[in-house]
Amino acid sequence: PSDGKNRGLVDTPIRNAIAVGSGKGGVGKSTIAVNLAVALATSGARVGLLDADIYGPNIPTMMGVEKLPPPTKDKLVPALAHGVKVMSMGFLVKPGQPLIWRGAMLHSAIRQFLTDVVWGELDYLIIDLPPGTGDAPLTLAQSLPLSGAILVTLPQAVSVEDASRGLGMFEKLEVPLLGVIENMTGDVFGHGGGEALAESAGIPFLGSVPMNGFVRLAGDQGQPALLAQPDSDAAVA
Amino acid sequence: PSDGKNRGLVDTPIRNAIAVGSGKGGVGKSTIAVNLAVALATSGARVGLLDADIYGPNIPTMMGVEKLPPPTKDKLVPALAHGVKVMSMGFLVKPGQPLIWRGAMLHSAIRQFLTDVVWGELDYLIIDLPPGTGDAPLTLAQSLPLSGAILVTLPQAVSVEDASRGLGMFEKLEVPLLGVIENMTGDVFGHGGGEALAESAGIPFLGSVPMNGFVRLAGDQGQPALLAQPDSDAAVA
Ligand SMILES: Nc1ncnc2c1ncn2[C@@H]1O[C@H](COP(=O)(O)OP(=O)(O)O)[C@@H](O)[C@H]1O
Ligand SMILES: Nc1ncnc2c1ncn2[C@@H]1O[C@H](COP(=O)(O)OP(=O)(O)O)[C@@H](O)[C@H]1O
Repeated sequence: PSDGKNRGLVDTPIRNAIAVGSGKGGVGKSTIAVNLAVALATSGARVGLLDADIYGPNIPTMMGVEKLPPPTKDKLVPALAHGVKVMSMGFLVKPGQPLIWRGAMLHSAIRQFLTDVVWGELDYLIIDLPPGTGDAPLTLAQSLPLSGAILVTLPQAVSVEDASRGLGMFEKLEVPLLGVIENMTGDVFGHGGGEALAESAGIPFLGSVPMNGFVRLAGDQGQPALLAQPDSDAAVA
Repeated sequence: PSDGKNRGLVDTPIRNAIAVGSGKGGVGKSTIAVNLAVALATSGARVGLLDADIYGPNIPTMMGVEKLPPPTKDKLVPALAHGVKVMSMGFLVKPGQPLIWRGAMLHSAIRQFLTDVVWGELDYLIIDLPPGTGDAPLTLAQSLPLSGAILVTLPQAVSVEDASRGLGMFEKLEVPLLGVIENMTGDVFGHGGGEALAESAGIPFLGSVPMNGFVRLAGDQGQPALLAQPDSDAAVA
């Protein structure tokens, strides 16, 4: 693109940018990103949460916040929920409104979420990635020095298959891998797939979160699981 | 693109092309597409199954087939499994190999799956869509007269939120909606969300499939649930 704005690293006062990704959809990326952001904010850090899933922005629902504050003259102001600054395409389109955009539009939307939002100084920016290994993660890795990525997977074979593609992508983009979280362990999806993936790739296994109806309910109601039941084993992981 | 190949409707002997989509990932699109294709083939129809999820191609695993037959001089030949012709990016890349492609590459890969594969005469082509409302469904709808789309959702709020974006996309692209299937009903994800979506959109509710560990196992082992336990309520839906 000729305007020069679309290429290269953006200049933002963010100390650590951490991507939460997978490869497969519906494995709990948004749930883990929301709980991680809230846990970091509760411990006193200045935290932002960016929903980079432009086609399926669920973060506003999971954080229980519907609207953005009024913008400044030329920038968007993130919403504030549970002590975390939040930005998502979900705030900018009507509920149920599909964004039937090709990849190039995705690229510029993500750049604008980094350059045209008043994030202020942040200790952490947690980025909820969409499923797949396409435009969104590629644009992010080229725009921001990602300090690390967390890989989320379900334990069963097809999820681990896609998670290993996500892992391969982070390696190719030279993003350090912080570790693997195995989610929804239990009778239906089994357990152990995520741990085996971490071992075979030589990266830390950060633990597993059992399948728990309460986690799902917390996401639907916008009250992150961590806050509602601090001691439950799902929250601790 | 200047070569003219990339635009407009392709000319293929396919009587009905049916897309299985959602909006959200991990809701069971591949599982429903596989079982639908096998059910149609078992009833005697000539059926193809196209895995349009280029970034997360799980169809080969779920159909228990790893390799393609040798190509002809200039076209790919689909694999044959359970009486269904199958084509997927999963056959063309090494396991765990990520495709870090921008949208434009996705567009041409999907076009080639329609023009450069020896499908032969088909009564049905079942197309497993990726999550989201981006390049893949857009390219398909512009390349092939889709006779209909089936929307798959989990019953909980965040899934229904993304499914309604998928629904909005099909309406915008003027693809007739055959109905909604609600998957993984039970204690964790609840039930009723899919039925309510179908009712509010005025489209048929095709039924619900309970959360059932056996369905997951069948997918991991490449033996579609329908074949292994024909009478189970999951297969009937
Ligand atoms: N451990 C868990 N137990 C039960 N439900 C879960 C768990 N983790 C996530 N969920 C639910 O599963 C659904 C998918 O999770 P989500 O975070 O949206 O995944 P992704 O971001 O990968 O698409 C959501 O409804 C969420 O509340
Ligand atoms: N009714 C069900 N009960 C239990 N597991 C299911 C059910 N439907 C699908 N699954 C499993 O859930 C996972 C996600 O399903 P998949 O078909 O890959 O979804 P999508 O194509 O939407 O990403 C797979 O491991 C699949 O075997």
